[in-house]
Amino acid sequence: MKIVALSNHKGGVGKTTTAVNLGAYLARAGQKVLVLDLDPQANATETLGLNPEEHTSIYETMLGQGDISRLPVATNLENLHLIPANADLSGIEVDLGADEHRLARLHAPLQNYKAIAPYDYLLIDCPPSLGVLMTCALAAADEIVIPVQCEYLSLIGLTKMVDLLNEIRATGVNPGVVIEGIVLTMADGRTNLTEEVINEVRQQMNSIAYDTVIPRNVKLGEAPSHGKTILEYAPDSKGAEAYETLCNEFLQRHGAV
Amino acid sequence: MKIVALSNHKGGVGKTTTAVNLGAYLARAGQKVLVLDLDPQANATETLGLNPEEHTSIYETMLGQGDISRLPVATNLENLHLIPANADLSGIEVDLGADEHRLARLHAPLQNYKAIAPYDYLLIDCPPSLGVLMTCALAAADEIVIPVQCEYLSLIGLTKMVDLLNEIRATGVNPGVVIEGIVLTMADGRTNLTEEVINEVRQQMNSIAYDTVIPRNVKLGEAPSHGKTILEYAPDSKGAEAYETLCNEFLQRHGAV
Ligand SMILES: Nc1ncnc2c1ncn2[C@@H]1O[C@H](COP(=O)(O)OP(=O)(O)OP(=O)(O)O)[C@@H](O)[C@H]1O
Ligand SMILES: Nc1ncnc2c1ncn2[C@@H]1O[C@H](COP(=O)(O)OP(=O)(O)OP(=O)(O)O)[C@@H](O)[C@H]1O
Ligand SMILES: [Mg+2]
Ligand SMILES: [Mg+2]
Repeated sequence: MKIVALSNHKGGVGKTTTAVNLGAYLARAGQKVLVLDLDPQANATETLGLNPEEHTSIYETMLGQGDISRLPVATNLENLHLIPANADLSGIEVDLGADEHRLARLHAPLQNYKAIAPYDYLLIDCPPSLGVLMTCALAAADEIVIPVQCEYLSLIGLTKMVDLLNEIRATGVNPGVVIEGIVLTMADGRTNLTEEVINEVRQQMNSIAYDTVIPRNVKLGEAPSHGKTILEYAPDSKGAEAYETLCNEFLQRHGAV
Repeated sequence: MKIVALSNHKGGVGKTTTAVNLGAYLARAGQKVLVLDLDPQANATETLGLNPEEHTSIYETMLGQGDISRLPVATNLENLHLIPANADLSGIEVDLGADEHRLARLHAPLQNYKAIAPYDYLLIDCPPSLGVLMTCALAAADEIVIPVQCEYLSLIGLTKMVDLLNEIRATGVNPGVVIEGIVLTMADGRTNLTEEVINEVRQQMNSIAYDTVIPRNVKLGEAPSHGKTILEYAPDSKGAEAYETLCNEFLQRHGAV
């Protein structure tokens, strides 16, 4: 099982939308996918049609209690399971804030689970922050995919993500973690701003930026209100096509095609 | 000095854009405005044309050191000053995480400063999170303005904000804090999703939702890359007009006209 964190401390860049919809197309392609909702907002949980209040989150596991293999629940899509989030997760920042081993709190259980997990990919949807939950995700992942909105403020956050990852690597908890890719999201073909951001990202990070660019498409914003992925809600939309293309590119990069 | 926090744990909803541009128009209307950048991303600092690395943030003040009245720096706009952010701020989550008096760490110095501060309004730009920085801001503010993007995932975050505020009030640190207003942002007049979210917010929260709705306008996304507010960058744009109207409505609500 490959652990991939969708992470960017900048808010509203498409982390949840990418985790859920990339997950959906990977599942349709026959991959076994587990999404871990690590955001107390529980947006991935709601988007996949589940009620956060009714489920157990990864919270207890990170405090050393509970058995992670009992947490995954089925979604409406075959091959796509979820470890839900709920409001308890926001307690992690305080509960683990002063814990010097906090970086291992997600890494250790996930490493143990890897050996028995029936999944090909684990996609972690991270909250927008520089706090404990996000750093634990970076310390637990094999690779990071960074969604970057085609906006200036999102672009300047990229260098901070690279610095943060170098810090995590230096702690020795997860020295092998790499940035696997950068996905440009919410591209509006009519504006120069979008072109400028895409050009800048391709210049700074070309070897890891995905060729697939996700366009701004209202269907992607509507789908969560129906508790559906774009695959179920509007499979013929431009948003769906883009995530399908992204999925194919992701599989190619992971040698699965 | 009235302390107003721009807060919403949902990311990318327009907190920074509203803090900076509402601040700019209030300053142009002759109000003395101080923006406090409480986000380690330091987006408000960059948008106002300053370099985060070169300045002292509120970090030391929250740890009980330093004198807050030495922190404000001038911006390019008369009547608009800033307490910058820098990367040190992200240390607050860990440094104050286990401190049982953490909710008073911003409240106390700001209350003391209120008596001598030469400003009419202090606008706090909050990070997207449920962590220590955000809760300290809610505990320090007189009133909260919540930007809500015209998207479903932003709408469902609203009830969490209301719950969080009730929790803060119950701690007794800041029993008088209220939600002063909700500002709808990034409205795209061509989509039903925008209309549905606006209708839902007006139904749920009509007495506090602002009449002014901020449209999606690329100039608002371009301005930060030039280190300018919309007032300086594109004063005739739809984005500028909307923030000017919001400023007038804000002043009316605060009995200043
Ligand atoms: N390509 C797109 N086109 C249109 N809307 C989009 C697109 N991608 C995401 N959205 C919408 O934009 C908003 C932000 O996206 P999303 O919530 O996935 O970002 P995020 O990075 O997970 O946010 P947070 O930082 O709060 O976790 C959501 O309302 C989502 O539905
Ligand atoms: N009305 C608007 N029209 C177009 N773009 C906008 C508008 N308001 C904000 N933006 C852009 O959308 C992005 C998100 O806005 P902003 O950064 O202000 O949100 P935020 O809530 O402060 O985000 P964070 O949660 O990361 O702090 C930014 O790139 C900003 O320039
Ligand atoms: Mg999200
Ligand atoms: Mg911001």
